[in-house]
Amino acid sequence: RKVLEKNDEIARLNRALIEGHGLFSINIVSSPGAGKTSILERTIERLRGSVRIAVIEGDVQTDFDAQRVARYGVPAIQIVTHGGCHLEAKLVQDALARLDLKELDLLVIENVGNLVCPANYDLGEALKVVVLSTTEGDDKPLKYPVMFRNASVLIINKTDLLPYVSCDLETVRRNALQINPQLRIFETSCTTQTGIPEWCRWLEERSRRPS
Amino acid sequence: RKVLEKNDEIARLNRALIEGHGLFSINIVSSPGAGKTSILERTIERLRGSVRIAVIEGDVQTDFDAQRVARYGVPAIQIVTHGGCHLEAKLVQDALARLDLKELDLLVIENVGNLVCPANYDLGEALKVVVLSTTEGDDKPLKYPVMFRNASVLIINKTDLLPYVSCDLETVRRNALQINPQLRIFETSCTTQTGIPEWCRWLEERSRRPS
Ligand SMILES: Nc1nc2c(ncn2[C@@H]2O[C@H](COP(=O)(O)OP(=O)(O)OP(=O)(O)O)[C@@H](O)[C@H]2O)c(=O)[nH]1
Ligand SMILES: Nc1nc2c(ncn2[C@@H]2O[C@H](COP(=O)(O)OP(=O)(O)OP(=O)(O)O)[C@@H](O)[C@H]2O)c(=O)[nH]1
Ligand SMILES: [Mg+2]
Ligand SMILES: [Mg+2]
Ligand SMILES: [Zn+2]
Ligand SMILES: [Zn+2]
Repeated sequence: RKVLEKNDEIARLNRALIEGHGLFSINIVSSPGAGKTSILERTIERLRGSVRIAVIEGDVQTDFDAQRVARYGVPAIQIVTHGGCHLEAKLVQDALARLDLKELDLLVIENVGNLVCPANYDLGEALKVVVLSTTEGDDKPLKYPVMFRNASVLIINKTDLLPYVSCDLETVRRNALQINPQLRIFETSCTTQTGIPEWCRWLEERSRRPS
Repeated sequence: RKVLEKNDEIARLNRALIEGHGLFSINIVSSPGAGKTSILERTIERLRGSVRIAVIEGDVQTDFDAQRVARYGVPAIQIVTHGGCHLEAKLVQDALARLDLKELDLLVIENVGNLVCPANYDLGEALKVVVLSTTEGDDKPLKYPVMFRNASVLIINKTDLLPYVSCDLETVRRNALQINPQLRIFETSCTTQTGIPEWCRWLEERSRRPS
């Protein structure tokens, strides 16, 4: 398909630019409202003293998420797709031109809330992080498999809600590892901060610039 | 766009077939895991004695949802899109051919979990019902507006979780009505059954076949 070929070409340019500056980069994906921005807020709070972070936000409409992130003092660029259900490499390329990559250690791209289409569009990131909230149900890795197969990390978020939903953590893990045995799994809550330190340590280790 | 024109042509045929048999039909849409199938289960439990219901399920992979619904003794056809992020009229046309419409009062189509793309594809249904769970956040009507604009009904589900999430029902209603002032709004919980009777009554009133 011509569209994906063109997208992948630009993604390769993005990756060369990002990695050329020694940056680590992640593309965070999930259903709408799984907690991508909340996890970002917790992460920036904890890492902003040791890691220089910039965020590229992707949304169908509004700049609410960039506003939330900008409150923490990090550069945040909002891409509004005006109906597009996923980010594409060209949109990220334009956003990268507005950042000073020499001054950064970590680039986070938060994608449009959609558990299907973003799985197929490389943006030039080092890896994809898929967020699944406990409230969505434990069958999602089997029902929406491509996203879990193409991700390197799974964050199971909203573990504070486990007592009130019919989601079994072991089932989520088993289903996710059945689709992708290489997945590195974190369990977090943005309300209680459970699991956030482990996730931040993993991210910080990879964000170290070569000294 | 040629794709949408062709889709709308088939949707018109579907609608003529469905309405020609005196059936009411709804297309239920939401993010993954908002509770579409759970609401269907509660609805069928309550209406199966008075309304003859059939369900067409759409998913990227698996037939789990059709299996859940079939347990209640209603005809359930599973469409697997193998990666497609939304149902299209052609897939529904094929499914309709497998149902005996003369024996039905209500047709429910459960779409693929996606708050973006299904908003643009007419399947031939009478109207769209969008489900939003309290756990997704109260900003979603503004962030994913097209789905709320193209729907006639909004069901705010999982109200039993309100004490544990930062979602304000008044804000959800205000944001949704800002996008679409005509929306008919229900508030439900599939755990406590709150709001399910009101929703079922609304559905039953419209499902009455002309005697
Ligand atoms: N109880 C609980 N609520 C959470 C948690 N994380 C996020 N939330 C809530 O979930 C809702 C959605 O969170 P967001 O961070 O906006 O989710 P998102 O994935 O960025 O949403 P989009 O960008 O719109 O797709 C908000 O009401 C948050 O307060 C958590 O760990 N526990
Ligand atoms: N606490 C609570 N949990 C609910 C409610 N409704 C559904 N759930 C849970 O939410 C999860 C997802 O429900 P489903 O009915 O599978 O959602 P869905 O929208 O059909 O999901 P997909 O078809 O995969 O997009 C399951 O774990 C349900 O048990 C509710 O009102 N309250
Ligand atoms: Mg967000
Ligand atoms: Mg379902
Ligand atoms: Zn898409
Ligand atoms: Zn799509």
